[in-house]
This record gives sequence, C-alpha cells and structure tokens, in this order.
Amino acid sequence: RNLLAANEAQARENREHLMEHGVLAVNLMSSPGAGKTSLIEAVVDSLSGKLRVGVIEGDLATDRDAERIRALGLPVWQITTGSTCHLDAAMVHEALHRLPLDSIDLLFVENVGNLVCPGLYDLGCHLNGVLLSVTEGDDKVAKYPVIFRYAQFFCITKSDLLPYVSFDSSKPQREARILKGDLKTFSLSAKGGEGVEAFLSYLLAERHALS
Amino acid sequence: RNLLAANEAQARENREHLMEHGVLAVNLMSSPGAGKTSLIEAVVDSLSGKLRVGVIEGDLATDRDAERIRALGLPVWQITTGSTCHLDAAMVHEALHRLPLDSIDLLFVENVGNLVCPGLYDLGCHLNGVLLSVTEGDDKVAKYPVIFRYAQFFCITKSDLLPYVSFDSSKPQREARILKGDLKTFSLSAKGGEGVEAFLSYLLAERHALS
Ligand SMILES: Nc1nc2c(ncn2[C@@H]2O[C@H](COP(=O)(O)OP(=O)(O)OP(=O)(O)O)[C@@H](O)[C@H]2O)c(=O)[nH]1
Ligand SMILES: Nc1nc2c(ncn2[C@@H]2O[C@H](COP(=O)(O)OP(=O)(O)OP(=O)(O)O)[C@@H](O)[C@H]2O)c(=O)[nH]1
Ligand SMILES: [Mg+2]
Ligand SMILES: [Mg+2]
Repeated sequence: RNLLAANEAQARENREHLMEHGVLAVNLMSSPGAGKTSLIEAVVDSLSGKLRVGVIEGDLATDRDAERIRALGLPVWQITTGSTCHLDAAMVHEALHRLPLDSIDLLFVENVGNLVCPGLYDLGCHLNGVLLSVTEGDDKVAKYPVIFRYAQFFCITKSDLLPYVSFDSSKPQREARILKGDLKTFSLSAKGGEGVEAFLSYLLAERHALS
Repeated sequence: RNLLAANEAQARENREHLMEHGVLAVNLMSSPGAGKTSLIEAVVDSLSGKLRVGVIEGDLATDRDAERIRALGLPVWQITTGSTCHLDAAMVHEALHRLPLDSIDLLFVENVGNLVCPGLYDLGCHLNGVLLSVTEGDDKVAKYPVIFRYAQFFCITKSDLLPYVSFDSSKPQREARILKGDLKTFSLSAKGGEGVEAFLSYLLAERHALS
C-alpha cells in the first residue's frame, strides 16, 4: 500500500517536471517482443525530424534496446532492473535527470516486457499505451485486463502477419473498449508502415494539446 | 525474503505430495500467447491416451484456457490470480487437492503469461520449462535471463512461422546454454506438429525415471 502511495507521489513529480520542459511522455507496455522498440523506430522514421525524440529504455538486463535507439542518433537512457518486472516512478525520475529534456519534444518510456505489473505503477507519463501483437492471439485482453484498464491507447501490432495467423482484430478491440470505454485503438505494422501515420497524428495532436 | 522462504517450504510439500501419487508435474512458463495451452493440446493429441493427463491453469482472469482443456476431456482446475503476475506454491497446493491425482500420470501447470516473475516462485513441479515463440524475436533470452536460469527445458515455439519472421534459432539456444549449461532445448510447432514427438519422448523419459 505505502509502496504504491510513494510511487504515486513520485509520478506526480515526474509529470510536473515533464510539463515544465514541455515534453510529451509516452509509456509503452506489452508482452516481451510485441514490438515496442520497433514501433519507436517506425515512428522516428516517419517523423523525419518534425519532433525531437528521446527514449528511456527499461529491461531486466542488457542494453540491446538502447543500442537500437542510439543507432538512430537519439538521446537514450537504459534502466536495468535486475529482476524487477516493471519500471516505477523513482527509476524514471532518475532517468529524467540523465536526459537533455530541453532538447526533447516527445519522450518514449519503453517499459519492461510484461502484460501485468506495468499497469500497476504510474510513471508520470501523459500517455500510457499497450501493444498486443497479432501473433499472441485474440483472446488476451480479457485474460490480462489490469493493464488495459490503465491505458489511454491500445495498438494491435505486426498487422503484416495477419495472413499467417488466426487473429480477429475486432475481438480484442471490443474487449478493450468494455474494460475502458474511451480507449483509443490503432492497428499497425512497424515493418510495413501500415497504420503508423494514424498513430503519429494521435501523438502530434496530444503534443499540441500539451502546449 | 520470508515470502520466498514460505514458498520454498510449500513447494517441497507439493513435490512430496506429487511423488506419493506418482505424478510427473511440469510447470510451463512464457510470455502471454507464446503457445503454452497450444503445446498442451498438441502433446495430449500425440499421446493419444498413453498417459493420463491433468492440468492446472493459472490466469489473472477468465477460464478460457481451462475451457480449452476441458474440451479435451481432461481434469483441469483454473486458478484466477486477480492482479498477481505469477502462480505460487500455495495456489498450486490448493489446486492439487481439487484434482483426482490418483488418475493422473502427467500434470501440466500452465503459469500466468509472464517472462519474469514465474522464474522466482518454485511451485514444487519436477520440471520447469520456458517457451519462447519465434515471433517474439531472437534477442530475448539475455534480456529476460532470470526465468531461463530457473528452467530445466526451453522450447522454441511456432516454428511453422519461421518463413515469415527474422529469427535465428541458434542465438536464443546459445544464450540459454550460457545461462544454464544443462538446459534441454526443443524447437516445435504445436500447429504443424513438428518437434512435438521429440518433446514428448523427453517427458516420457522423465516420467519413467520418476517411478
Ligand atoms: N512482421 C513484423 N515483425 C515485427 C513488427 N514489429 C516488431 N517485429 C518483430 O518482433 C520481434 C520483437 O520486436 P521488438 O521491437 O524487439 O519488440 P519489443 O516489444 O521491443 O521487445 P522487448 O523490449 O524485448 O520486450 C522482432 O523480431 C521484430 O522484428 C512488425 O510490425 N511486423
Ligand atoms: N502458427 C502457430 N501459431 C500458434 C502455435 N502455437 C500457438 N499458436 C497461436 O498463438 C496464439 C496463442 O496461443 P496460446 O496457446 O493461447 O498461448 P498461451 O501461451 O497459452 O497464452 P496465455 O495462456 O494467454 O499466456 C494463438 O493464436 C495460437 O493459435 C504454433 O505452433 N504455430
Ligand atoms: Mg524492446
Ligand atoms: Mg494459455
């Protein structure tokens, strides 16, 4: 109980800190390998410099994802959690002080790959999103409800693989809207580019609303 | 600390209870949607009654997976965890008392879909296995090391999708062996059946060693 209360207080402080610097922060959550880093890569590619992007990466071990982001020439900070299965507000607070926030418009916080606990720890981001890949199955929203209730947007990813799997996109979308009526849903492919523009316009509109 | 110590004690009791009834228990862990339930379905199909199978299902919500197992005519007990991201020994202890263990040779315990915390809570099973699907990416073993160190076997799943993804099977296998030298690795498709026989022989040999 106290743990979550302390986390809430730190999350509020993070949000204030981000607002002061005019940074839109987006928390990306999903199962391992659902395509969080790939989505960041696709969004950055399609932005072609329209916004200045920074990234906080969260993983148990390695800095493989940070290397992928560094290769794009972006400021990135890697949080290594050891055996903690989610990021929390204190970890993000420390990372915020390691990044040049005055030269960042859009900050992605890529959470640890886990479809449960990241939905319990507010990080202080303006937007929280869940990714579900078409290869995981269309029955997962009702099975892992906690994280979908917490999110503001929901991306169905790897849509280019739809011809090879049995996945009915309408089912998870319907189930997600039952859990959270105002959830914004997107269907996209980081590989083929389909749906990335629509997601990008959503982020740009949210960023515009911020200033 | 006390939590894990109490869990260890309960796990030992579970193992004794299973041994008394001559049941081989196998804990299946993976990310959400990596194919745990599908693997159970494929193994049961290929066993065609050679062994009597029972299942304990673990999920945050719904009994969707238990329904799939019930449809095979098998004894199954669904554990609903709410927001707990893993099964623990106490939950499994209660479930063991709900199953007809005297008419089960092989018991699958399907853990909550999570590639982190299930590797921290011993359930009292003889075998612990991790599934990684080819659609999650080949860089995940070193990124999520805790669960691979805990496991006795490692299945690369959905091998029928290899033609459509970029996945080098030798990389996760090599990285898993670095974490755990004696880890047994399998590559299989629950859909196409490839590799299921080899995995089944492993389970039959382990069951034989038990009696
Ligand atoms: N076909 C296809 N593959 C994709 C797409 N997006 C990601 N992938 C693949 O999915 C795998 C995982 O992608 P990542 O971007 O590493 O996923 P992640 O969610 O960042 O993974 P973690 O950070 O380790 O939890 C890789 O093999 C990617 O190539 C997509 O849109 N289409
Ligand atoms: N192509 C292919 N798809 C598979 C295979 N195994 C499972 N799937 C698909 O992967 C999705 C998830 O399979 P499940 O068996 O529900 O996975 P799970 O690990 O039990 O999922 P949770 O219990 O919810 O964590 C479904 O759409 C399955 O059809 C396989 O061998 N090949
Ligand atoms: Mg990633
Ligand atoms: Mg399942």
